[in-house]
Amino acid sequence: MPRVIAIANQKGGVGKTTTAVNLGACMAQMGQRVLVVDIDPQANTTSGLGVDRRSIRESIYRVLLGQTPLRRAIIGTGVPGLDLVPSTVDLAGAEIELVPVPRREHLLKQALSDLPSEYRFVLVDCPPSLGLMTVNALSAADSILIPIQCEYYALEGLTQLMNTVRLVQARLNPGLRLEGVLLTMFDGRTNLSTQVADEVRRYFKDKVYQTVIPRNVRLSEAPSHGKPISLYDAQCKGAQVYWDLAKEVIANAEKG
Amino acid sequence: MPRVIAIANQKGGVGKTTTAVNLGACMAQMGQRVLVVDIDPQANTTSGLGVDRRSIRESIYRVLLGQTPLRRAIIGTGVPGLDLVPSTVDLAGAEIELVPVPRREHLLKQALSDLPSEYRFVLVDCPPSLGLMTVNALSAADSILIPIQCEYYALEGLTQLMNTVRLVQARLNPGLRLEGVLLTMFDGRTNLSTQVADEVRRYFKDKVYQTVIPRNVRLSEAPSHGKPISLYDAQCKGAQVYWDLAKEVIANAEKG
Ligand SMILES: Nc1ncnc2c1ncn2[C@@H]1O[C@H](COP(=O)(O)OP(=O)(O)OP(=O)(O)O)[C@@H](O)[C@H]1O
Ligand SMILES: Nc1ncnc2c1ncn2[C@@H]1O[C@H](COP(=O)(O)OP(=O)(O)OP(=O)(O)O)[C@@H](O)[C@H]1O
Ligand SMILES: [Mg+2]
Ligand SMILES: [Mg+2]
Repeated sequence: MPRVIAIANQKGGVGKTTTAVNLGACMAQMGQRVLVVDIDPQANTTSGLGVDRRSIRESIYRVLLGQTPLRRAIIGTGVPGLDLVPSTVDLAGAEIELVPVPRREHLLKQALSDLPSEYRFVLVDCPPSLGLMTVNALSAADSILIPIQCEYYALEGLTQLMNTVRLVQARLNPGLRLEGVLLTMFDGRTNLSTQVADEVRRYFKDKVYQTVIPRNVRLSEAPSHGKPISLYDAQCKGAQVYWDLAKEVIANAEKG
Repeated sequence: MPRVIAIANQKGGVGKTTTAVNLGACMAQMGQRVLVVDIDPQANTTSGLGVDRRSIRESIYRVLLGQTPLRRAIIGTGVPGLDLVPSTVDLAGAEIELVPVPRREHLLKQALSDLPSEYRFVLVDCPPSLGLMTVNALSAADSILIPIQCEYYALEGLTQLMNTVRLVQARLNPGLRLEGVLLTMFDGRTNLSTQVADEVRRYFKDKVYQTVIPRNVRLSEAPSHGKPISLYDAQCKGAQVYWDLAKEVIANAEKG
């Protein structure tokens, strides 16, 4: 059974997409079969993996509406072992369009029942909100991976996020667990980063990954080349830390 | 008549809240009467202005649902001349709750008809999405101010944002204009920032503010003290640039 991990945080710009793309690529390069599902209408994971929007025939939008099975929406990326279900802009209307649909929170879970068995991990990149797309991801997921930017506003949103997780556990997915908390854009030169990191470790204890992602300009350059960091600049600090993170995620999965 | 400016961009973490708080504070300190409306369930503008969530009696949520007039939700901030309509977490459910309400896109515009006449500017801080809250802000606004982070993914979202603006102009608010485009988190040491800034200037031409907001750690520290930058550290670069921006916005408004 594949492990479905939702990468979610309603705070914007905390590194959800950067984590989906680079963690996915590093795990695939370590020999795991990985599927990334882009459920954000911004479709940043789709372009971050170099997919041209015009070439997309089937997308997560049509899969959720039941117009096409998940298998037919899966496409390859430039990384062997890493596949993608792309997003498109029509997903932006789905939140309102799906209101009258029964069990609208379970559409992704239903779609994933069509998942080919060779995938070991599924990573779902969520939009910056706690709306229907994120709820779909949390309902379908075995666990949630929470990227947290080392900034004050990012800290504030945690209570709201954890309340949503508890609501999903109570009503939609009792099996949902916390995969881990990832500190991102850490800048060791500022007190703020250290203070936020300390606070997060106090709150989440051993659920915080040992790997901390520093602010690294190569990580923000890679998407403009449509490549994950491990292909864009494998030797840089940004690539090394996502490699380390991939090892931690795989090791935790094997512990079970 | 007050000038209502929506601060919007569906890309997360680009500086919407930082601009609402600091532009609002600087304009108020220049003698303008300013009301900031926080229509984001994250309520970052509310806490960035030092308002304790527990002290809030009326919020934008109850105003939109018509349960309280706007006037009764207006509270003071630590800055003379700057008032706030705060947000709370119950706003997160509004998107779905308001689906059956007729003219749900015009609720903010209706609420603002109760605005006391002494306000010269109203700034509306939007969430990172193109959902109902942002559409409400665009329907009520005279103009939109678009913060753009100098990063690749932020560039990608512009087409989608401008399509939404055109849709709102066609169906809900023909008078909506572009107030200006603000380059944020500019880091002169990286090629990426310069490339993105050049691209944005090519696309938006003279609509791009002369003032560019650099990456400045004091700007990200100020919210943890509940103060705008002009009170937290008035001499720093972050305060100077928001002061310059306030001058540009006021000058543009006087030109009409
Ligand atoms: N460690 C890092 N160092 C430097 N830049 C980074 C890092 N991680 C992400 N970025 C950049 O910061 C911006 C925000 O990251 P990203 O888009 O991955 O966040 P997100 O949470 O997916 O945003 P959204 O909420 O809009 O979906 C992007 O431009 C990205 O390239
Ligand atoms: N010029 C700047 N220099 C350094 N940090 C900044 C700057 N502008 C904003 N920040 C910080 O970057 C983060 C994102 O900014 P902010 O929260 O204002 O963006 P936003 O667009 O309102 O995010 P969201 O999409 O979640 O509403 C915050 O932690 C903020 O303190
Ligand atoms: Mg993203
Ligand atoms: Mg904000």
